[in-house]
Amino acid sequence: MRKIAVALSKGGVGKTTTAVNLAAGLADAGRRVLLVDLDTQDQAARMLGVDPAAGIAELVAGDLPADDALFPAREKLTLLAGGSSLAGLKRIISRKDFGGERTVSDALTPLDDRFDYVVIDTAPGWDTLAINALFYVDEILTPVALEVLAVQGLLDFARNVQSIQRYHDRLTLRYVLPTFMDRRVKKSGEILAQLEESFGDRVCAPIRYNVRLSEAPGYGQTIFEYAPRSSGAEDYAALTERILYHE
Amino acid sequence: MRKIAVALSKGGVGKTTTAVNLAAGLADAGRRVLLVDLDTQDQAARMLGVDPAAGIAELVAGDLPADDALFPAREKLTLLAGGSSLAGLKRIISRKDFGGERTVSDALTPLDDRFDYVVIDTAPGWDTLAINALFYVDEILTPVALEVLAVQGLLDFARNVQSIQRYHDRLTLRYVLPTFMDRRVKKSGEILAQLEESFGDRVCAPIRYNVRLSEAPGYGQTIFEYAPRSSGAEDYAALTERILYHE
Ligand SMILES: Nc1ncnc2c1ncn2[C@@H]1O[C@H](COP(=O)(O)OP(=O)(O)OP(=O)(O)O)[C@@H](O)[C@H]1O
Ligand SMILES: Nc1ncnc2c1ncn2[C@@H]1O[C@H](COP(=O)(O)OP(=O)(O)OP(=O)(O)O)[C@@H](O)[C@H]1O
Ligand SMILES: [Mg+2]
Ligand SMILES: [Mg+2]
Repeated sequence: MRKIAVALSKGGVGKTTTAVNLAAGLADAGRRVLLVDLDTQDQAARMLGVDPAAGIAELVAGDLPADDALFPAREKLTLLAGGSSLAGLKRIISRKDFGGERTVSDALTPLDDRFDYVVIDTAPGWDTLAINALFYVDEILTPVALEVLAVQGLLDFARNVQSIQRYHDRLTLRYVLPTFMDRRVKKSGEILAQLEESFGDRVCAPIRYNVRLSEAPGYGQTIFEYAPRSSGAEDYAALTERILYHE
Repeated sequence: MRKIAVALSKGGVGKTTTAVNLAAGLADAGRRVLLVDLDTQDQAARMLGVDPAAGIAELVAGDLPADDALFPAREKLTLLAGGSSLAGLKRIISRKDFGGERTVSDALTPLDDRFDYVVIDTAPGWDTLAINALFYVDEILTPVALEVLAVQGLLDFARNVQSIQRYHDRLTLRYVLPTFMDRRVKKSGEILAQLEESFGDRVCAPIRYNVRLSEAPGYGQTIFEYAPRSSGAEDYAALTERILYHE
């Protein structure tokens, strides 16, 4: 059972796009996948074109048994949705005197034997839910736009992760995924080289800028359903292969 | 004295790029401007190429008098920086039993007579600091990338703002600024038309996709300093004119 958080505090780098399309790619390859949305924006459900009545906040609060919170979004792809009720979950966690960082882990661990992969989409920023995700997973996949501000954000984020590793030593920033790669832009290539220098073989083959990726959410479809022959589908299939390779 | 928050919960839509370049544009026009960074990412300081030792968190906590927390970043442009110490500020606010939402307002109001404009850069997400900003300002400027997920984020955000207006009736979502406009992409034009239909004359002239805007932060310069003849400089000069027009 592999647990992967898709996380970077910098906003708009392709976290949700990556979490949803990777989860779909792994499910298409026959793995049993749980996609957890820890963002109040609730965009994973929108990208999949589904509208679950409940999700992770209701599961953690004990309002619902797991079977009612889990939503079958696609064959072999189950969604535990996010949404505005997560704000309440954040308050519950911040009022705990100890162990608040393990709240999500305590709620998800009983589901471990049902899935081969758990993929978690996190919100931008460094908030209590993102920290909760990092105490639950073993692997982090960080999408990073090939832009100066995003790379600076990555260096800050890697430092923050180190402070968590002191309390959770299995956690590793395993994959750095360059996104919005645009060969027309000289800077893209330069920044990619910088990433490879700092993060070595953790750097995955980049996801190219592909307008189909920004259109698919409007139809509630994954990139594989919306534009199976697009560069976006190709690049996310390659990412899926890379993740499966390490099984 | 005008107080403007640059805000949208969706990440990566151009909030910091807009806050910094608008603040610089207003300062170049001779106004006394305070730029406040309410994001733990601390990117406003990086974009201006400065490294203040303290900022808004130290001001609110009472550790420093205003004169030591305010940083002269450019002529007529003063910065009150953000950074990781804001996480402590969030904790202070969430432990208050009442009035937490006015913490930033209480700290900034004594500075009102020193400035003509206060521009606040907010973090992605809907957190206690973003809410604090909305209780302080009268006007919201919302940058929104011309993409499906960002526009959905805007509709959610506008709903959240309404719940604050019940307690702060002068607050108005005054400007909607389309960003990343790329005439090569058919979708851009379609989404722009949708925005104009929903938000009418609040929609500003769009900021075009311009690689110079993503390069300037690497040199610690505003777009007016880095590439004064670029489309990015033109578009942010036009935005500045629009804001000044309403004085
Ligand atoms: N490779 C790509 N090519 C083109 N558009 C993309 C690509 N990846 C993502 N997008 C689009 O860019 C925007 C940002 O992506 P996304 O929402 O996945 O980022 P995020 O990191 O999850 O944002 P947030 O910080 O708000 O959670 C979306 O509109 C998405 O459709
Ligand atoms: N019009 C534009 N053309 C090209 N690049 C842009 C444009 N506006 C912003 N950028 C770049 O896009 C990225 C996102 O912009 P920015 O960081 O300002 O967004 P943000 O909303 O502040 O993000 P966050 O949600 O993380 O705070 C940055 O790398 C920035 O340099
Ligand atoms: Mg997201
Ligand atoms: Mg920002």
